[in-house]
Amino acid sequence: MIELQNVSKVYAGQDGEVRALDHVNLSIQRGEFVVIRGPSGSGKSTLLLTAGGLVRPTEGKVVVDGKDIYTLSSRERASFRGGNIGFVFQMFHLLPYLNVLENVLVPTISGARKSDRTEAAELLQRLKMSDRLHHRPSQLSTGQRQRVAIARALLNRPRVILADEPTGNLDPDNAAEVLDYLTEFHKAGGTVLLVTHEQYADEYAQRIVLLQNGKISFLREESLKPS
Amino acid sequence: MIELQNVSKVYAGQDGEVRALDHVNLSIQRGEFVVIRGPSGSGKSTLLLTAGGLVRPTEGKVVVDGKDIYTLSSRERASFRGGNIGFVFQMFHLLPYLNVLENVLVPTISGARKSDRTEAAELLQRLKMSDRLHHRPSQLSTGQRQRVAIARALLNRPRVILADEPTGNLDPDNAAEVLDYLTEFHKAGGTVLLVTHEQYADEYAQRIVLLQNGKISFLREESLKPS
Ligand SMILES: Nc1ncnc2c1ncn2[C@@H]1O[C@H](COP(=O)(O)OP(=O)(O)OP(=O)(O)O)[C@@H](O)[C@H]1O
Ligand SMILES: Nc1ncnc2c1ncn2[C@@H]1O[C@H](COP(=O)(O)OP(=O)(O)OP(=O)(O)O)[C@@H](O)[C@H]1O
Ligand SMILES: [Mg+2]
Ligand SMILES: [Mg+2]
Repeated sequence: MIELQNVSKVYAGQDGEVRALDHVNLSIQRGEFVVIRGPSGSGKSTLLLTAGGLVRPTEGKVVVDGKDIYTLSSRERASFRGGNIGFVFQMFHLLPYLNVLENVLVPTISGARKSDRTEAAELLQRLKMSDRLHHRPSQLSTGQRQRVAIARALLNRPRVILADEPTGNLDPDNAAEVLDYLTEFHKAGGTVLLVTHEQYADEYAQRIVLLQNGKISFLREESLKPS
Repeated sequence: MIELQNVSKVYAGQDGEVRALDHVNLSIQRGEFVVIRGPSGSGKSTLLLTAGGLVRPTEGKVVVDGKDIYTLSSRERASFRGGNIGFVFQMFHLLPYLNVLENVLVPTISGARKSDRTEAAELLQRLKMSDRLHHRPSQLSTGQRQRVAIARALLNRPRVILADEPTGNLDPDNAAEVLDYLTEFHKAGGTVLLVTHEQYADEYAQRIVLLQNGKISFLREESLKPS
């Protein structure tokens, strides 16, 4: 489904180049649940952003369903992302001028269905955000912003969820609720790439990828379990 | 040292008022290590911001060393904070136009000592940031930004550290390093108020405060252990 072929990403740093990804080869199958772990600064966010069509690799290809996504125009890539990928960003990236409900409905802007508003309200209810629907992001706690970012990624029933540390600011109960969501999404056939420092997803994941200084290795590699 | 007397904080929400703190009475002794826990949205950040002189309570007083800090002018309060409190914000709040080293040195702007730069470099080395000293925050990973925010709070040897979820974006090794820091600071006589969802500080803390819907209770309350 998503294949990183010999992907490297080099940033221009102030003290010389930073090689955030170093010749990464990783093939995520459709319907797989993969956990990505590694020390702070090891390249996890860069891996997710590259795999999701948001950050162009310096070298190598990202091929999704046979399509080399960085040969697309940025408009084509945006519509490809909108139709396929739900992204939970590590720093949320909510739109400050929209309220909670509007932020969750952003992915539907290009084609809203009648049922979207009710679905958004249901997602937010499950994430215990029903009494904050009209708040702006600045009127929310950090963990509440994180939950809005998660609801936004899930709304459009994407085929793939790329989640970057989605529970870093959540207490154990809220974190468990988020993981339940991701496992349900996966059981319904979705593909999940989850970056997390927590151990809670390990027993469920089919593969655990370790990133260290931009290089990957496999902490666990199993053929796809029938889920 | 820091005493919250009948403190309430009410925000104007979109769907009515939000009582983030509800008649909180909490007295933190000098040299104490207190952990604050509670569900997302329960009022932890508001408690820290109120105790630290940054958010004025709607009702009640915050008395530090006998001084009612919200009767001070905002300039007096700022210099009081600068001389006494090291703040680790949940969203870091680094200055985007300064590099890592400059951000850590911000607390010393009002009176830099010769030794500050070397101390800043030592703190950053211990937090494994030596090879990013000249990067801007936008050129860092999220956990790296968090570590810069921690170094900045520690630099001026404040008397009190107020840390809001300082390890949410860190892997276990980096998180352990931060906790080591806080315990060393405490052993040297510092006062620590640590908001965290993690359990790692529990055995060390002298008191564990639980916040639920703005109300506090004590999960553990001990007289000050000789540390
Ligand atoms: N500016 C604001 N306007 C309205 N409501 C607010 C504002 N800031 C915070 N709140 C509300 O006050 C409550 C407490 O917020 P606070 O940030 O203190 O929670 P928290 O315990 O730190 O949460 P988290 O663990 O998610 O960081 C939340 O329910 C939040 O929605
Ligand atoms: N714009 C940039 N310019 C220069 N270096 C960068 C830039 N963005 C990231 N980096 C560097 O690339 C490396 C990988 O960053 P990345 O954000 O992918 O790490 P991460 O594994 O997600 O870390 P964390 O767990 O702290 O979120 C880091 O060392 C960081 O300093
Ligand atoms: Mg990251
Ligand atoms: Mg908070």
